Amino acid sequence: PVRRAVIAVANQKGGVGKTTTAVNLSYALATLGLSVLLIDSDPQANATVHLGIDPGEVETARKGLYGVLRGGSGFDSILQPVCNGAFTLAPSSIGLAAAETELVAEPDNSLVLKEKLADVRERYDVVVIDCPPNLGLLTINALAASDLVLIPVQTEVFAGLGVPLLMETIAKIRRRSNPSLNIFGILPTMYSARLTQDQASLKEIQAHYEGRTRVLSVVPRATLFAQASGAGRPAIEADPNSASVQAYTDLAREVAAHLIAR
Amino acid sequence: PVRRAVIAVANQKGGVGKTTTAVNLSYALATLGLSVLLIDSDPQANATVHLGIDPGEVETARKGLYGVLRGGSGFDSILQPVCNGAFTLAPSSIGLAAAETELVAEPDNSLVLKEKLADVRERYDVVVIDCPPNLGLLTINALAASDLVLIPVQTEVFAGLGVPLLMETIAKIRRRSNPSLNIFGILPTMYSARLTQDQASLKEIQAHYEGRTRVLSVVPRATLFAQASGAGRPAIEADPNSASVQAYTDLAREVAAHLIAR
Ligand SMILES: Nc1ncnc2c1ncn2[C@@H]1O[C@H](COP(=O)(O)OP(=O)(O)OP(=O)(O)O)[C@@H](O)[C@H]1O
Ligand SMILES: Nc1ncnc2c1ncn2[C@@H]1O[C@H](COP(=O)(O)OP(=O)(O)OP(=O)(O)O)[C@@H](O)[C@H]1O
Ligand SMILES: [Mg+2]
Ligand SMILES: [Mg+2]
Repeated sequence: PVRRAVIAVANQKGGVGKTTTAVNLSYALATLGLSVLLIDSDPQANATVHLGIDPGEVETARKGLYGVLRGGSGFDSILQPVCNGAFTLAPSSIGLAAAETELVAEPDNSLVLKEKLADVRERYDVVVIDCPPNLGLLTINALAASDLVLIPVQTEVFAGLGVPLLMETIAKIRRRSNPSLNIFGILPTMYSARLTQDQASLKEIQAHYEGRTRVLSVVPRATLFAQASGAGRPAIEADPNSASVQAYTDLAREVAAHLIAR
Repeated sequence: PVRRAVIAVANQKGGVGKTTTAVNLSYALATLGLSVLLIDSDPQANATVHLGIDPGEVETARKGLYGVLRGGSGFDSILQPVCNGAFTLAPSSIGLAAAETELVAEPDNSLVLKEKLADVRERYDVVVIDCPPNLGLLTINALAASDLVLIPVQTEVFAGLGVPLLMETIAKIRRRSNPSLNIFGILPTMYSARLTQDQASLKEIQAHYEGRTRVLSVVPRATLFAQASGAGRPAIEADPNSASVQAYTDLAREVAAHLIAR
């Protein structure tokens, strides 16, 4: 039987490929036949835009994640099919920014997303959560609601500097509210194979995590990714056979294998 | 006479070149003979690392911006010379993250940085503030303390999506606490001249802001930037004659011209 899992895509550093990973992994898992929910937990709503949905309309209709975390709505009222029904999106909009401060006063404020997600999570084999570039309450809620954390890291000097702090945060949540939280792995992103410094950074990542944490297939830097997001679709949907997206196909297979194995 | 200015380098989107811009602009202005203070207002302390200073040591010594915003220290107690004394850095460390929530309860919580900066700002022709990838209280404090805002934007699809919200935030601060706050300009970053989509995105940026906001010289994508930050120095210090850093030299000249003109 395939067990279910909630996977947070997290790294507080900006622009490392969290959204691109969340969107392409969701689609790749759906292609394998799994039912997938992607939660856009970033007020900047890049995943929502990336899938062709207008966050302005989500905001006007009050059909975004904010309504679920603060407005008393259930997830059912905001879910939308995306990629021709391949998977489901819980979209975000700018109003979600208010949740960061409003949640501060809430009791057990790290567990609000987990509570609301409980209503719908058994419909999905995998729930993927796209996190914002910080370790605020939205990221904390995502981690507290998750079984696994996927950490995209650019193959660049200093790209990994924030990872120890993220791991420390994960360890605290594991000790306090979520004993089953585990790191699925480090995903090297935006790799330019011809650049010496990228090669050196990749070796450093592989050496550093060897034996401690999976280091997953490397996502190459490729123009396909921005082109596809410009067209409101995942790169892997736009060009499934491109070598540029192979790492996301591999990643989905590793996730699926992990779900079957455990 | 050269008037003084405080310039916030802001964009809530992650990884768009804020830190790289803050560091290289500071050095370039210093090379023109101006006295410069760079304030690292990001708990991730990338600017601090970029200039060869260890944020861990800053944290242990409690000599970071957090001490100034929350700990009752003055800026004088944390300032450090960088780039062989070319300019001055007010470093950050991870403890600064606590300021985001602690400042919530503070009266006039958007004006704490401005208040503390008043003690030292007249020593400097230019104060540059590196902001984190969000519109939280640290960014708000930077904007409320500034005369000018510099907005780096990648030449990529969707890169400009967050700019209207940033401009809205700036407009609110201008109406409320800071009537002299102005946008200095949009700085296109990480431009790959050979990529059609970068060319299209750049044209779009130029067309969109034409007549409304300066669009500054384009910063090309170049390996020099990561190499230099890896060596703990600005790219423009490492290789001042490289074509890759010309845009930062131009930017410094535009800022200097603006200071003389107004
Ligand atoms: N492998 C890749 N090759 C080329 N461009 C990429 C790749 N992955 C992502 N990008 C582009 O880089 C930019 C940043 O990626 P993305 O938005 O996924 O990062 P992020 O970590 O979610 O950013 P943020 O911290 O702002 O949420 C986007 O414009 C995206 O299209
Ligand atoms: N022109 C450029 N060419 C190549 N790489 C660049 C360029 N500018 C910046 N970079 C690299 O891109 C990455 C992101 O840049 P930077 O840290 O300056 O962005 P940022 O907006 O400050 O990010 P954050 O939102 O996380 O604070 C860094 O690794 C940096 O070295
Ligand atoms: Mg993102
Ligand atoms: Mg930065």
